[in-house]
Amino acid sequence: SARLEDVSKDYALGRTQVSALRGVSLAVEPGEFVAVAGPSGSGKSTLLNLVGCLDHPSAGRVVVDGRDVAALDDDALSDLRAQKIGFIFQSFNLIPVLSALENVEFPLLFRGLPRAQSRARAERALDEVGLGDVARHRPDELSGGQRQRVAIARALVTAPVLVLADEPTANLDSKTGEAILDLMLDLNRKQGTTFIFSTHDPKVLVHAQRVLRLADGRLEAAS
Amino acid sequence: SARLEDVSKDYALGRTQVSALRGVSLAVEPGEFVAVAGPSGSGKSTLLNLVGCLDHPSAGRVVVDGRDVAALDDDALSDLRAQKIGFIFQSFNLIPVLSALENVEFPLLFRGLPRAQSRARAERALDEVGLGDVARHRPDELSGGQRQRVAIARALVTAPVLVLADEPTANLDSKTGEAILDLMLDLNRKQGTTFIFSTHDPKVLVHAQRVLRLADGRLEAAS
Ligand SMILES: Nc1ncnc2c1ncn2[C@@H]1O[C@H](COP(=O)(O)OP(=O)(O)OP(=O)(O)O)[C@@H](O)[C@H]1O
Ligand SMILES: Nc1ncnc2c1ncn2[C@@H]1O[C@H](COP(=O)(O)OP(=O)(O)OP(=O)(O)O)[C@@H](O)[C@H]1O
Ligand SMILES: [Mg+2]
Ligand SMILES: [Mg+2]
Repeated sequence: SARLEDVSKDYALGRTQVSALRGVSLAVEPGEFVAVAGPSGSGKSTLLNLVGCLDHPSAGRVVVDGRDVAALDDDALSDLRAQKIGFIFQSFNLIPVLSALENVEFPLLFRGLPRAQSRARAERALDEVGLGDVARHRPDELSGGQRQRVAIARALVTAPVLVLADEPTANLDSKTGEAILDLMLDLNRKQGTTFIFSTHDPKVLVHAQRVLRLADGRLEAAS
Repeated sequence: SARLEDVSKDYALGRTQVSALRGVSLAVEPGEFVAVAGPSGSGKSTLLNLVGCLDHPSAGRVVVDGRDVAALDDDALSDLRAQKIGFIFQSFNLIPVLSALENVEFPLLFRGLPRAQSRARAERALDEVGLGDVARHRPDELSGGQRQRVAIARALVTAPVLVLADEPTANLDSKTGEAILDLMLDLNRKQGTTFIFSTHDPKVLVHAQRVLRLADGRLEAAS
């Protein structure tokens, strides 16, 4: 589960300050399928980064699985992310020198899973997102939507309890996007995986149990 | 205008070959507003890269403004791109150390326009895509949709005769995406700017005069 309590995030920019999130409070229960919608620049990626412990709030508390993440040191944070959280980045963040397969294997090897098993699981994860044929390609040898799907496979391969998906279907045609969505709905129903999406895609929004709307760094009252 | 005559594109991958485009023929007249649609991995970006002279075909001819681009040397190609073509990349390709404003100014300075005029035109271009407030931010200080709009402003600021737009609304919410589309339709109607889009976005497709469909590297017969 994940909770934000009156969270604000400011970025320093030269001598000015950008207020990206302002007094945001929300609670996501285990097993939920929640979407965060809002205009470009409204703070969606910032919100996901805070829930995923990739960044610290400027004010307020971030509580993941009952623990205030401000109380955790860097090693504990790194563990929490590796063990529990799967993050699908808006700009993918793939490792350029590794193949798609090696990119997806990486988090499993990082957790100490033996090579043979990591490879088998990574191959299966790539098949599930339709990339079985291009497993040996490096990111610069893949299309935009293929890179997006490698990022998705990598986030899901560790079977995390919480998946933070930053616009996971932005670069996908509707048929491929639907298939990815079905995969995620399936994980949510069968494994109880919690999903928090940031998305503009109406197809994702219709499947969300709850849609939180951000505008200018603030959450609008639930409708 | 732009023409592809029986164009194929293969990529070498280790000892195998990936056939990204196969025998594609198409002609786009000046002033057209054409969309290329198709599943992820079907060859859209590859097609746009060939029309934009960023890459060479493996077979067939690419003819831009009546000239076979295979006959042009690197300088002539670079000139053609700088003078006539605006390219909006699927992954933006912004210069990380420059601000949004400097990124948009760059093609104008490259053409020899004096600093004061380049700056004024770049500021106006950023205003037109709603980024007036964030002109001083660098790409890593911008949201995904803001980066996409910097890439759009940069492509349009030189008033090119041909704009190649690779999924220009993928990272934009529907309202921002509509505004960008209106901007482009306006340029098309008033300046006669030719647009070739690759897109999955139904909102872009409905505005296209013609939709070319790619599947597995081949163009389907026009409907
Ligand atoms: N490192 C940074 N420094 C300064 N400002 C930043 C930084 N990162 C983000 N911002 C600003 O914070 C605001 C929120 O950004 P964020 O990436 O969360 O938006 P978003 O809702 O994800 O947008 P999009 O839909 O375009 O991806 C934006 O106005 C952006 O310019
Ligand atoms: N440098 C490369 N080396 C090998 N294969 C490549 C390379 N670049 C692209 N490909 C392959 O060529 C095919 C077409 O890629 P392209 O980027 O044109 O697709 P696309 O239609 O733009 O897809 P998307 O909608 O996902 O952006 C894909 O199968 C891709 O894996
Ligand atoms: Mg974002
Ligand atoms: Mg593409």
